[in-house]
Amino acid sequence: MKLVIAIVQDTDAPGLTKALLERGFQSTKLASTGGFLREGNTTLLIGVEDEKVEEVLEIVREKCRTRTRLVTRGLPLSEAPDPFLAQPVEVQVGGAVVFVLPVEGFFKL
Amino acid sequence: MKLVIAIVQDTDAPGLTKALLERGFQSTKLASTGGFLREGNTTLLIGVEDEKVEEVLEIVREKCRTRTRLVTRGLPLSEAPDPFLAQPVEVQVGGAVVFVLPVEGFFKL
Amino acid sequence: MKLVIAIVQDTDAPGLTKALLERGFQSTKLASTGGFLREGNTTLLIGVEDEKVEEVLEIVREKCRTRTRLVTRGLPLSEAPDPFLAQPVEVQVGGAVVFVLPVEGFFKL
Ligand SMILES: Nc1ncnc2c1ncn2[C@@H]1O[C@@H]2COP(=O)(O)O[C@H]3[C@@H](O)[C@H](n4cnc5c(N)ncnc54)O[C@@H]3COP(=O)(O)O[C@H]2[C@H]1O
Ligand SMILES: Nc1ncnc2c1ncn2[C@@H]1O[C@@H]2COP(=O)(O)O[C@H]3[C@@H](O)[C@H](n4cnc5c(N)ncnc54)O[C@@H]3COP(=O)(O)O[C@H]2[C@H]1O
Ligand SMILES: Nc1ncnc2c1ncn2[C@@H]1O[C@@H]2COP(=O)(O)O[C@H]3[C@@H](O)[C@H](n4cnc5c(N)ncnc54)O[C@@H]3COP(=O)(O)O[C@H]2[C@H]1O
Repeated sequence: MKLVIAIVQDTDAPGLTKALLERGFQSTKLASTGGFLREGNTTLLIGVEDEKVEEVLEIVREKCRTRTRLVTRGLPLSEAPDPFLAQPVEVQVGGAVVFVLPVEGFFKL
Repeated sequence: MKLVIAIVQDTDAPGLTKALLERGFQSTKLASTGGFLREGNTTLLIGVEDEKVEEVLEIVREKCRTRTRLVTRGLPLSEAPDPFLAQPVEVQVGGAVVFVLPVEGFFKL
Repeated sequence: MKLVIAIVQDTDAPGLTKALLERGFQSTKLASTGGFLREGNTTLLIGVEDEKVEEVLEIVREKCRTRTRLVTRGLPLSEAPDPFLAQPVEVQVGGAVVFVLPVEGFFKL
């Protein structure tokens, strides 16, 4: 058993959860906020048998789109040497950021 | 130190947190949502000394009840070959789903 | 890659996230609730390269303050042998409670 933690955009979360269910994968959704854009996003907890992790990553890859966001907020001070950067900047927000964690015990109590 | 992640029903969360406190276990509560029922549930983070994990699992077992929920929502398409399944279906929602994760470092800063 | 889970007070969260960004560390914020005080706090997920964990802990140490809270709620029953304890009690709430978890896989999909 591994714990897959997938941070995805809110728009992709319902489609991803549905696709996971259709292939027999259970999940739990946590509302979250991105550190940089400070916008809402979704953190999914997905407990998966070891040999099925690849399949779950494939579903995440299929269902989560990279999008471009315009940010007027400047970059963090240390990276914004030039006032020009206060203009809208294009930022690519990835499809998904995924951590796969080892699990020592899994129980249904 | 292990990190116990317990996904429990909202009804059981206050009694569980209180029972943990009474036995000296600290916890942090996250509001969450089940992937299938799409109803609110509770995800508890419980950092526990290795030798106390069994005791925490025992408390979770005591305080969390399995309940039956009626769901009118059909099963995921691939598992609902028969229109009859659009009728209310009984679904058992477990007492608790628990992951025990290894912890490499624990700090109180 | 390690996953740093830092439970901090709401007041410290914005300053901590900003300081992390300025040093090139991304993070995801989850709204959470303390088991004892039952007050809102913040759980930050910070995926960090192994050799940078120390630096992240240092930033957390700098940005998170220990504070004293007055609690009128008695201690858990088993620890409150004396009715006197129903009076306001001073409780120290730490700067941060931090777990460092091993990560087997990190993907940007
Ligand atoms: N200092 C900076 N300068 C310029 N652009 C910056 C930046 N920091 C972030 N970005 C860009 O902004 C996007 C959104 O970041 P945010 O922190 O809101 O939302 C993030 C955050 O919630 C989470 N995340 C990413 N890496 C993480 C990590 N190492 N640990 C924890 N959460 C992470 O995944 C979301 C999407 O991340 P992703 O990398 O795809 O997309 C990021 C990245 O392309
Ligand atoms: N495809 C399906 N067909 C028929 N019935 C289905 C189903 N998927 C789930 N169920 C049933 O519905 C209950 C509630 O699932 P839900 O996803 O809302 O709420 C779940 C979810 O939030 C979490 N969970 C369970 N397994 C998980 C996993 N492997 N990874 C992450 N979260 C999990 O624990 C909650 C309770 O799970 P539990 O298994 O006790 O109870 C489940 C299960 O009995
Ligand atoms: N039984 C008890 N009797 C007397 N005082 C008690 C107590 N339980 C907790 N406290 C005190 O109350 C503060 C706030 O606890 P709370 O559970 O609301 O908020 C906690 C909780 O959300 C989280 N936390 C701490 N240890 C944890 C653990 N092992 N697992 C999961 N979360 C933990 O970090 C927050 C801050 O914890 P911190 O230890 O710095 O600060 C704690 C502690 O000093």
